[in-house]
Amino acid sequence: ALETRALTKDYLMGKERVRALDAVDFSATQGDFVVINGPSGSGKSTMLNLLALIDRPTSGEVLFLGEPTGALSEGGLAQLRRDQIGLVFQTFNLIPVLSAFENVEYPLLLTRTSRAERRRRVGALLEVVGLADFARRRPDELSGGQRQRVAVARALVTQPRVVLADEPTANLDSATGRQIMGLLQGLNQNHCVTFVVVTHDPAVAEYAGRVLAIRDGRFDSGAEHVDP
Amino acid sequence: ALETRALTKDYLMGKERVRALDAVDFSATQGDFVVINGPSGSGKSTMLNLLALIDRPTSGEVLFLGEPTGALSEGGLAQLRRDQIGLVFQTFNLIPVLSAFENVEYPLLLTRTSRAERRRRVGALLEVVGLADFARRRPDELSGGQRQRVAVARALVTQPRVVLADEPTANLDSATGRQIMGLLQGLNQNHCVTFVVVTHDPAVAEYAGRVLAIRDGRFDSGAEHVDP
Ligand SMILES: Nc1ncnc2c1ncn2[C@@H]1O[C@H](COP(=O)(O)OP(=O)(O)OP(=O)(O)O)[C@@H](O)[C@H]1O
Ligand SMILES: Nc1ncnc2c1ncn2[C@@H]1O[C@H](COP(=O)(O)OP(=O)(O)OP(=O)(O)O)[C@@H](O)[C@H]1O
Ligand SMILES: [Mg+2]
Ligand SMILES: [Mg+2]
Repeated sequence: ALETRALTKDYLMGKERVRALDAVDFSATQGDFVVINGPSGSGKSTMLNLLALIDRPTSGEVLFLGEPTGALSEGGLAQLRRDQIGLVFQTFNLIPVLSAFENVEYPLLLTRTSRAERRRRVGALLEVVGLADFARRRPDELSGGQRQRVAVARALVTQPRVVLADEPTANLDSATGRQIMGLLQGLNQNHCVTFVVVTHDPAVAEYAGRVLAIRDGRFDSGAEHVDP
Repeated sequence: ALETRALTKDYLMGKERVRALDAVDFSATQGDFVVINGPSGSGKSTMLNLLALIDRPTSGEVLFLGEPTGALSEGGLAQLRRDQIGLVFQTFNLIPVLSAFENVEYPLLLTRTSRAERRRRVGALLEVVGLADFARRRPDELSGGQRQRVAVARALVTQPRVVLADEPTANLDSATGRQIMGLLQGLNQNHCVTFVVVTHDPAVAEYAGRVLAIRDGRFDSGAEHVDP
């Protein structure tokens, strides 16, 4: 479903070049549940942003469903992002002037989904992340963990084939975190949704089929382990 | 050092009243290390913001070093916040146009600290949170965990008597999280700094002298435990 070849990302700050990802080869087949962990600053969010097609590599390729994305136009990339990918950002990135309901609904406005169907899906997702009574609240009227759950719901509302989640439980207590992971696991096991989850939380890693360790922009090839 | 009496905070949204904290009695003596945990939305950040004097209660009192803060003017509150309190926000709240160095230095600009002393302190703190080489980076050039560590360094730079930290390790891998907690523990044990730390991370709770559980805006009186 997702593949990278020699994926490299450099940030340039004046004369200094920071190599955030260094020639990374990665692959996930449809229905995989991959967890990526590693130290702060090791390249996890950079990797996820490249997989999510919201950033472009310095060199190397990202292949989505077998197709090299480097060749796509902005419009082609936008369509993939809109229809196939759900992304939970490390800093949530909710729209401050919209309610929780409107934030979750937002990605559907770019698709051909009827208003009734949007309401049904948004309502169901707010329910399943425990925020049914919070639909009208704006982000500044929500706790940190409540905002995080709105971000998770938003990532799922277009029923994407691939969900990329950056620390989806960092601001959640363990019971709420388990509810969220149960939701993701259900989508993975019942609907074959592919997951790539960045996390420091060992409890999250237990849901994974594979765990990859990243350090200084490279995956530890010795560190992968697979649950059969 | 810190005390609350019948502390209550309501948020009003139109006709709806949300009681985020319900008549909370709390106290910490100088040198205490208190951890507060509890479910998402249970009132932890609300409690911390009231203790930090950046929000005012609906009813009840916050006493700082024995003095009721409700009677203080805005100027009096500002002085306490500036001189006595260090606060790590759940969402960091770094200033985007300033570098990491300038963000950490910022609270000192409101005090009578010489430029040389500011440079010494900021340099030492960036070093001890592992960001010595990142001084010139702006927040958008830092990873999530790097921003979190800048926020921690900033909370400590005025050498406050009381440090209030909202999820200070949520975005950190466990090794970096332990470094940060070691730093806080050192300040607590060697300099008698009082800590109130909100966290979901069980590893953080191990550094505490007391752990309090909060639920629906109230502390579980049965849940407190003390390490002698
Ligand atoms: N401005 C506001 N208006 C209305 N309700 C609010 C507002 N701010 C917070 N709340 C509500 O107050 C309750 C307590 O919020 P608080 O941020 O203290 O929770 P928390 O324990 O820190 O949660 P988390 O672990 O998710 O960070 C939550 O239910 C939240 O929705
Ligand atoms: N715009 C930028 N300019 C320069 N360097 C950057 C920029 N963005 C990120 N970096 C650097 O790239 C490296 C990788 O960052 P990334 O955000 O991918 O790390 P991460 O593994 O997600 O870390 P964390 O666990 O702290 O969230 C870090 O050292 C970071 O400082
Ligand atoms: Mg990150
Ligand atoms: Mg909070």
